[in-house]
Amino acid sequence: RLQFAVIGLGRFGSRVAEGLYQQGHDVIAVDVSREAVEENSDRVTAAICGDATRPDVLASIGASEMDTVIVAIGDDIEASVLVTGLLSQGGCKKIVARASTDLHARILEMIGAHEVIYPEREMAIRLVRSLASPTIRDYVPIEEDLEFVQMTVPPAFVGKSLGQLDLRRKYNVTVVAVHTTDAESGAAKTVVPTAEYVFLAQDTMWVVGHRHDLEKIEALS
Amino acid sequence: RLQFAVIGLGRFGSRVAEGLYQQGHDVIAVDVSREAVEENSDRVTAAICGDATRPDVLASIGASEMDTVIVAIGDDIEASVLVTGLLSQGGCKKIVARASTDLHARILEMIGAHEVIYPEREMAIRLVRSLASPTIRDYVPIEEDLEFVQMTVPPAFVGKSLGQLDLRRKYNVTVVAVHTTDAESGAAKTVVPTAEYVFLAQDTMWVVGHRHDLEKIEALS
Ligand SMILES: Nc1ncnc2c1ncn2[C@@H]1O[C@H](COP(=O)(O)OP(=O)(O)OP(=O)(O)O)[C@@H](O)[C@H]1O
Ligand SMILES: Nc1ncnc2c1ncn2[C@@H]1O[C@H](COP(=O)(O)OP(=O)(O)OP(=O)(O)O)[C@@H](O)[C@H]1O
Repeated sequence: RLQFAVIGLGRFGSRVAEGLYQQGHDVIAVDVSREAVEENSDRVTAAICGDATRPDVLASIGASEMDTVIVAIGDDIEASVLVTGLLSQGGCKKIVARASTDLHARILEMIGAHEVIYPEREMAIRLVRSLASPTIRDYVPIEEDLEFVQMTVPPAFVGKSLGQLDLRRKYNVTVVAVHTTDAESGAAKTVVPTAEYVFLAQDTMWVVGHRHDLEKIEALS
Repeated sequence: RLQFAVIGLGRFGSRVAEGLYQQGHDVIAVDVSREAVEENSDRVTAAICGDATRPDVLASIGASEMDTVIVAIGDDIEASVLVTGLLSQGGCKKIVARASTDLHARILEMIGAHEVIYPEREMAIRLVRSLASPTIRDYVPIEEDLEFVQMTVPPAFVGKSLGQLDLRRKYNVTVVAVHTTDAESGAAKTVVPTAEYVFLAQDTMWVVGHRHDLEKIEALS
């Protein structure tokens, strides 16, 4: 049972607070808006109406003893930076702060945030990669140029088994899951494929590999 | 070279517009705010100041001929729903709309959005899963209960090779990447491991599996 504080109950903050509370942890939420506090009071351990840029408000919730404090203030960059700075000076073990712009993210790192989260940027990157390619349905960057993508199965793979295709050796990619339809019921299902799995025409596959290796498979379609 | 329109140039919309333009596609951006239009005018093909809830504004940019239209209006739910409805009536091939709440997402689907994106919710889910567990660093839900997580390597795995551990057969999970340090330079690097890879103590691994199988590995730490 961990102790969390969430500062700012906008769309992002309220979902983080509620999610942690539902996992059975203690969650103290703070927001300047009385309406936001009332809306979330039954989804957290305690919801407090107050201005987190004031050191006495942070002290009153025992922010420096928490396992993690999440600063989820988006539009008001000054408040977000000030709150992060106060938490860092107060010796907070782990500070996760949400950034709205590149500049905001750099300031948060400089002032002591241990982790910076960027909801809009992450989702924009995922969307752009899947919109700009006819075969990619979803995309998650792992590190450097290693990617995790959901893509349609090239026609050349249909009717062949994973063992026959030997994708790890030939293309240096790993198929980790296949989204297919059940032969009897026709319902959609996801399987972790073995070497004997044979691709169907409408299948999509979740594949991990480097960008230049995945592009070779995209080009087959 | 695809044709895109992006309606609404907030944090999310402006990043999607810029990302698609940088990939070499045509991007028409629309926003009611003159400031947002000026800020983005050099990052898209054309930026137009106008109210997208007016049918003549959508007609003037040829929205129904576009490959995809992205409705990136967040706070103003009525405008987002109205614009999505007008695009759907106009026969738009693909509409991707951003939702702020569960109710908003359901209305967008009912009114004709082909894909609904939820930046705050997706990122909140990822953050909650990694904060609530001592061994998980990052988490991406794939489908149903199939997950893709970055987790610390349990002490029992250190000094053993992937082939020896035989994780696919014993735990039904697939290790797709390992984040480690280079023996000579000490620099961080990510590798797609072969069966001969031997785990080091500080390694973290990206693993795909069902939630209940991954929890068995979490419990080893
Ligand atoms: N100094 C402060 N102390 C406490 N709460 C604050 C403070 N400043 C802003 N907030 C609260 O933080 C919440 C989220 O902030 P904001 O509106 O800046 O972000 P947002 O980008 O709209 O968030 P989201 O995208 O998550 O909806 C709001 O509910 C706001 O009342
Ligand atoms: N009817 C409309 N026509 C065109 N643009 C609009 C309309 N209504 C709102 N917008 C624009 O959409 C943009 C984003 O909208 P909004 O402020 O509602 O979302 P947001 O949640 O703050 O976005 P983000 O989180 O991406 O910053 C704003 O720049 C706003 O001017």
